[in-house]
Amino acid sequence: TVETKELSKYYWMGNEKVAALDAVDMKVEEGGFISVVGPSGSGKSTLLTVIGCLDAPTAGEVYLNGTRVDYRDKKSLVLLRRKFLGFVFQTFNLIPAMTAVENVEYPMYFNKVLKTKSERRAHARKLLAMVGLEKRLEHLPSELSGGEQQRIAIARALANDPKLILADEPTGNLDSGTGKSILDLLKRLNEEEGKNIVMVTHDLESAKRMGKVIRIMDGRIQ
Amino acid sequence: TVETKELSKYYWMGNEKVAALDAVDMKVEEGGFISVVGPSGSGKSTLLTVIGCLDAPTAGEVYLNGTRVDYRDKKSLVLLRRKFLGFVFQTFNLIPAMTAVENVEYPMYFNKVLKTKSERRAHARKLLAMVGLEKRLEHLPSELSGGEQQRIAIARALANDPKLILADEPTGNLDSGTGKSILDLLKRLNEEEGKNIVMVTHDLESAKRMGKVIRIMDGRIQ
Ligand SMILES: Nc1ncnc2c1ncn2[C@@H]1O[C@H](COP(=O)(O)OP(=O)(O)OP(=O)(O)O)[C@@H](O)[C@H]1O
Ligand SMILES: Nc1ncnc2c1ncn2[C@@H]1O[C@H](COP(=O)(O)OP(=O)(O)OP(=O)(O)O)[C@@H](O)[C@H]1O
Ligand SMILES: [Mg+2]
Ligand SMILES: [Mg+2]
Repeated sequence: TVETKELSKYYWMGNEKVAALDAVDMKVEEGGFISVVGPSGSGKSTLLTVIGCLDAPTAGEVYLNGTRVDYRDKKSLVLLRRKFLGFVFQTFNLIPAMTAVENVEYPMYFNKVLKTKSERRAHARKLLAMVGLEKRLEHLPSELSGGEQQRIAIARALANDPKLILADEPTGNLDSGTGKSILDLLKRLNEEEGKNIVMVTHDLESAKRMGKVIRIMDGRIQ
Repeated sequence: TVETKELSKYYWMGNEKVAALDAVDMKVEEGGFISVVGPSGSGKSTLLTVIGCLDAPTAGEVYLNGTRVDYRDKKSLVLLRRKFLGFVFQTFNLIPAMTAVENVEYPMYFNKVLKTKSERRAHARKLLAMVGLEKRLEHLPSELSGGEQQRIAIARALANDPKLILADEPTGNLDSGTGKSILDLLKRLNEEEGKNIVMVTHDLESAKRMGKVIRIMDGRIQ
């Protein structure tokens, strides 16, 4: 369902070339759960943002559901993301002026699957309860702890019932107990609902429990 | 060197009261290293920001070096922080328009200890090398990975050679190898330079290795 071929992303700082991704070949099978581990700065977030159509590669190709992604066709990228992808950002990227429940509802307006306001609100509340935040619905991001913001970002990624979830260090700000419940949630979405998941994590033990683990170093798969 | 008495911080959301801190008594001895652990939302960041004079408590007192902190005297708070404290934020809080090395130099202007530009730049470069970022000096925060931004935040907290370091989950975005080098750095600053450290972490194993561990839950010390 996700495949990359020779995927590369280079940055030029003056004369120096930074290889964030260097000819990466990887594949996520239908219903697969892949964890990506590697040192800080090794290219994990870059891999996720390129697969997630949020950033264009310098070279190489990405195939989603067998179709090659055309990064020049901005409209198609927006539609792909809306219908198909859920993204949990490493730095959350919540909308500061919206409450927790509004942040989770927000993607639902564009998807037009749930037709009424009350349906969308009920779905958002259910998602926030799944990540343990039922008591924080009306808080703004600035009125929430780091781990609570991270969990809103996770709930929001699930808002449109995506086929592919790209989660960038979804437990980085969570204690082990809360982190485990999030991982259990992801595992359940994968095993019971067949969602494809690519998760970046620094927690190698948890990664091994979830499925296949690929390692990346200096932009290259090991 | 740090002491809190009945320290409390309450928020009112409509009629509901959120107790972020509830009558917290704690003490950091001279040259102490204290780790604070607890579930997401339990009050750890609130404890650090109040001790760090960045936020006023609702009730109770904070003593730094035996002197009670007066939260109404804004000027004294600024001076205290500048001379005495180094703060690593959970969400980094880097200045987006400044490069890595500029972000680390920035606090040094106000402290007036290093008198020349070249002294400040040399010190900033040394601090960034200590956190493994000598090759990223000229990158903006947006041109850096999450863990690299976190490490700039750590280097910046050390810029004015503070007596008290307050580190909010300083390894949350780091792989175990890089995280260990950061913890070794903090341990060395504590043991060889006598710096006082209060570190919030979700990594209980590392916390135990560093020194005393206090647990917080629902705003209360266990
Ligand atoms: N401005 C605010 N208004 C209302 N509630 C708030 C506000 N700021 C924080 N809170 C609440 O206070 C509690 C403690 O927050 P704090 O940031 O200290 O938690 P934490 O222990 O650092 O959590 P984490 O491990 O997730 O970072 C949280 O439940 C949060 O929702
Ligand atoms: N816009 C940019 N310009 C130059 N270099 C960049 C840019 N964005 C990222 N990089 C570099 O690319 C490398 C990979 O970044 P990436 O964010 O993918 O790392 P990561 O594996 O997610 O790290 P972490 O675990 O710290 O989050 C980093 O070394 C970073 O400095
Ligand atoms: Mg990253
Ligand atoms: Mg916190």
